[in-house]
Amino acid sequence: SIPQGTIDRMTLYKRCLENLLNEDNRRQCITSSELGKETRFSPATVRRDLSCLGQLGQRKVGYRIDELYDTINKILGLDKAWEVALVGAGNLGKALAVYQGFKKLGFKVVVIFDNDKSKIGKSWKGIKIRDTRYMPEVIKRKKIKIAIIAVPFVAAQKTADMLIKSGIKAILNLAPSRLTVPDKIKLRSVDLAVKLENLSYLLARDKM
Amino acid sequence: SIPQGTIDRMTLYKRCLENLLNEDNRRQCITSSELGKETRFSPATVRRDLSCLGQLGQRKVGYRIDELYDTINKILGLDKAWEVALVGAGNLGKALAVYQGFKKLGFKVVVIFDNDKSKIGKSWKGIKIRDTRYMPEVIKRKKIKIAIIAVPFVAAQKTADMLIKSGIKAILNLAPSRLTVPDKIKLRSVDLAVKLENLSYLLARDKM
Ligand SMILES: NC(=O)c1ccc[n+]([C@@H]2O[C@H](COP(=O)([O-])OP(=O)(O)OC[C@H]3O[C@@H](n4cnc5c(N)ncnc54)[C@H](O)[C@@H]3O)[C@@H](O)[C@H]2O)c1
Ligand SMILES: NC(=O)c1ccc[n+]([C@@H]2O[C@H](COP(=O)([O-])OP(=O)(O)OC[C@H]3O[C@@H](n4cnc5c(N)ncnc54)[C@H](O)[C@@H]3O)[C@@H](O)[C@H]2O)c1
Repeated sequence: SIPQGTIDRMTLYKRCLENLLNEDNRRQCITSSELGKETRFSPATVRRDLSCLGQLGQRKVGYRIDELYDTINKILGLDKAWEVALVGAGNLGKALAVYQGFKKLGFKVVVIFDNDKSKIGKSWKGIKIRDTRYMPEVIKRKKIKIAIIAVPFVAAQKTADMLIKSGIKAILNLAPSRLTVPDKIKLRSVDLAVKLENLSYLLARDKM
Repeated sequence: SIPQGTIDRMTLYKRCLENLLNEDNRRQCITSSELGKETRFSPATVRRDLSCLGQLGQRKVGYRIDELYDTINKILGLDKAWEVALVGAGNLGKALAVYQGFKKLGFKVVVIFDNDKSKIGKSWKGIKIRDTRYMPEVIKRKKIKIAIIAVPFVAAQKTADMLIKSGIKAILNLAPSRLTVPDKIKLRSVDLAVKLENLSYLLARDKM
């Protein structure tokens, strides 16, 4: 299993390689120094990360850009498209549902669940907002594996429970709650409030 | 200087203590085991974290909840209110601007900057959207220290440069770009795409 830091950097290497692949007169190879310079990591870090892929660059020549890109995509599970269920048709949910950035990576929000009668039945960019009571049925039928939680913190844990019961295997949680999920369920949480409090801590510490 | 992990957990301890302070018939003290149980960290982790505050609990009795809460608030720089500038009046910017969760913590978005003529001059919940060319003037006049970047990735670095030139000391970046800032500027970045790719990596790795 690949270390977390390496996995996070894989996304950044991939973006860099993607840009290079989109250039005219594009070069065939890149060295670890060049990839490090582009992504602002040391060549040693890049080499160590890429060795996890079994990708061994050639001395002086470096790595083949197209091969490296394909390998990273495969490792990140991006050689396939993923349908995503979103729970919470609020302000944050709306931003996430219509965001093209996820779609470009192969993550397509295909359904939104909410329990607010005034929102159920509406559509954003063709994505329907459905009643949460249809969650098990829709998730099972469409075989959706990934869900994003964007409901208020009081509803987050029961939403996670319901998603997992419906067959979801991976959750991105945006509610400021610590979720408890079975070991085999993949979970990533983002808490913007913690980040802001990091900043106020640093400013207060340095009396800024 | 306090370790990053400890600072992140401080926010979670604070939330737990806040809930206890809001209870009727509230108790006066909490032990590290109880605080650990509530926040799902080991008592040893809790004790080590709180020792960074110079807070020494009493054996058997634990820590005084009100004192611990005040001390953590002070360390996190939350004993004062912070005015926040937001750049990018898009879908994500809108969600952030009207989010009450930040306000409750003392982070108040007081101005939004954008360069889209069709958005400039509008208001969301009383917060005005202003032309980015007024950024230096407004930030200096209001002495704003914290900014949130919610512009497209191509605009993120120049937005950061402009904010810093205007007097911003701390940035929360939500654009999928690695920003370069001077050492004394506090920076936190959130990249939701990386989180989704973490999930697809884990699902692919375990063939889920
Ligand atoms: N808006 C932000 O900028 C921001 C920033 C950080 C964190 N968050 C977190 O993201 C989450 C969503 O924030 P928001 O601003 O969109 O809130 P919101 O109030 O605008 O939207 C929440 C939505 O969830 C729905 N909902 C509530 N309970 C539900 C349930 N049990 N099942 C299904 N749907 C349910 C509501 O009907 C509503 O549509 C919250 O947990 C919030 O704390 C938001
Ligand atoms: N929407 C999401 O769910 C989501 C998720 C992850 C990351 N992001 C990132 O957050 C950022 C904002 O996303 P969004 O969906 O709100 O995009 P958006 O296109 O809806 O909004 C971007 C806004 O920034 C403004 N802008 C562009 N260049 C500017 C400049 N130089 N100065 C000031 N304003 C400028 C635009 O006029 C627009 O109002 C993007 O970097 C995006 O990649 C968004």
